[in-house]
Amino acid sequence: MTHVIVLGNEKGGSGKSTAAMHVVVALLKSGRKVAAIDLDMRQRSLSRYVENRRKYCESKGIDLVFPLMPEVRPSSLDSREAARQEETENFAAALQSLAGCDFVVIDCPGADTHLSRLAHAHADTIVTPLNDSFVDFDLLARLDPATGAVAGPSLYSEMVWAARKRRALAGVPGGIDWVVMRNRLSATQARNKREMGKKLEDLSARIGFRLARGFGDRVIYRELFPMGLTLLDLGGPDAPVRLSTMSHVTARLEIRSLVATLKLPGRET
Amino acid sequence: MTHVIVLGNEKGGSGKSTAAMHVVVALLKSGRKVAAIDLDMRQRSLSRYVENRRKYCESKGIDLVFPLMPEVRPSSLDSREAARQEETENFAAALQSLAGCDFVVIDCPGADTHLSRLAHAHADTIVTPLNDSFVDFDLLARLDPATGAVAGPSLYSEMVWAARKRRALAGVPGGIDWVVMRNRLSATQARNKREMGKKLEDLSARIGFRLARGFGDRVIYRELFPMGLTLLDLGGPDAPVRLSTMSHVTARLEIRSLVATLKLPGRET
Ligand SMILES: Nc1ncnc2c1ncn2[C@@H]1O[C@H](COP(=O)(O)OP(=O)(O)OP(=O)(O)O)[C@@H](O)[C@H]1O
Ligand SMILES: Nc1ncnc2c1ncn2[C@@H]1O[C@H](COP(=O)(O)OP(=O)(O)OP(=O)(O)O)[C@@H](O)[C@H]1O
Ligand SMILES: [Mg+2]
Ligand SMILES: [Mg+2]
Repeated sequence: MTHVIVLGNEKGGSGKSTAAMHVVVALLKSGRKVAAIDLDMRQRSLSRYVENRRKYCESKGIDLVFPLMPEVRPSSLDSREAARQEETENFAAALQSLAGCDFVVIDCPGADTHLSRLAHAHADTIVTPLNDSFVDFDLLARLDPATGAVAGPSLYSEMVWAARKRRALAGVPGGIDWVVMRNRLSATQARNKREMGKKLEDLSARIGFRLARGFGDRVIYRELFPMGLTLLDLGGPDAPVRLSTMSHVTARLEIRSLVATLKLPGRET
Repeated sequence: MTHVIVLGNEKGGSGKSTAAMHVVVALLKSGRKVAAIDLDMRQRSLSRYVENRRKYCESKGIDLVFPLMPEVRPSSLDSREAARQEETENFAAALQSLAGCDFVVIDCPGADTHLSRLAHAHADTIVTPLNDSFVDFDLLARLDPATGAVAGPSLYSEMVWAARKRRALAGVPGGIDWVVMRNRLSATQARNKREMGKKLEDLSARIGFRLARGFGDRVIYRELFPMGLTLLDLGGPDAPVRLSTMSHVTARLEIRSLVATLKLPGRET
């Protein structure tokens, strides 16, 4: 039974591709069969990350874990209606080819596209990374400018609710587990962190998501992108970056804690 | 002679809307006639920022500077060809209505849209904010995974070059001044900052942009979004946030330095 994990957040730069790569590698290292689908076919950050990983392995003559990565092409037909049909078929075909996998991790673009909506509708788990910022928060819910009170759900919450409704109407059993993970948390900025924390706790009950502790803003989550590596690949004698800082240790705990929070099926991940 | 400033970067979350709001308020406060166009008609971060500002002013009974803000609607026609035509007309009409302004600041979405390309082609200045991250860098240029050397321009550089070419072919005098500004610079992460700095200096000569020092990662750049305020609006006795930290002082210098770097026309801005 393939479990679909979607990294979704219409807000750009919230950390979807970064979280996707680290979840993929964490699950692969726990011995699971993992596939990844990059739906951001223009920027292709996740595909580029894995491409860099391939080239690095080739040039160093080493072996690393890799996900299966089928392509889902966006349609270039002129009629948007016809394009949506073609993309629905491409997406379904890709998912079917992955029926033997334990997990399929789908990275969505920071935009409202038809493929992104399809992914959300097929998700068993949606992971939504979020900068600790009211600019990012604005895509989950509106705040009253005078009182700061939560004034109602916003665009991206509505997208997740539409996916939940679609799944229910299609008669698929079980709801979508929606996990919001705070990302790029600052070591300082205490008041803003507290404010965001309060608003997110308030919102989680109202619009139905679980709140994951998330990741700090750590250079180790991004400095290895050009080599296609993650923190989880380091530790060997010829690692390009010395795993010696508090930040690295804490980052490992953050990744493990995120996977545990996702309560994924199968043996303890 | 209206000077068009475009905030462009296809990479999501690089800081376009944040930079747009602060440039708009800085220019308004220097006494210029400023208009703003939000081309991210789905997320509307800049429009929301100004909406919050309006509501805040109304609820507190105060006066703040505001840009003119005409709407440019994306087309909902089914044929992409026809949609592009409609958007080209809407965009041209909006720009014409702003002929009396000193500056038009255009905030682009973190995606490759027809409206975004139109804005780039009409720009006198393009400001490209960039996270200090090789994941963001990847949209400007590719790096060789084995050697780290710059391997060639990437998607967003190609978009700016296409805009420059289009402007030249249209016979518009003067080139586009392209300024890349580092954003969300960390107070720590010294090695990564140095690496990014070197690669950007190298690239600036190759692909023709000027490098602005940019903004640090400071909570003051985002915590005022719900009230529609910026650091530049604070300082009065009833300011909601006390302007007392080193970070605030440095942020003011960063904003002033950015505007100076843009070398905009007219009296000293
Ligand atoms: N925890 C983190 N620590 C440090 N940097 C991070 C972290 N998470 C993300 N980043 C950086 O923030 C930027 C945005 O992250 P990322 O590209 O993963 O977001 P995204 O949601 O996939 O963006 P898009 O909407 O463009 O697809 C990148 O430069 C990335 O390297
Ligand atoms: N200098 C800064 N200091 C602190 N936070 C910042 C800074 N610049 C941007 N941010 C935050 O980073 C996130 C992304 O910024 P912003 O929304 O301005 O980027 P964008 O390029 O407009 O994104 P999109 O592609 O989604 O339109 C927001 O949460 C914003 O508050
Ligand atoms: Mg991404
Ligand atoms: Mg924006």
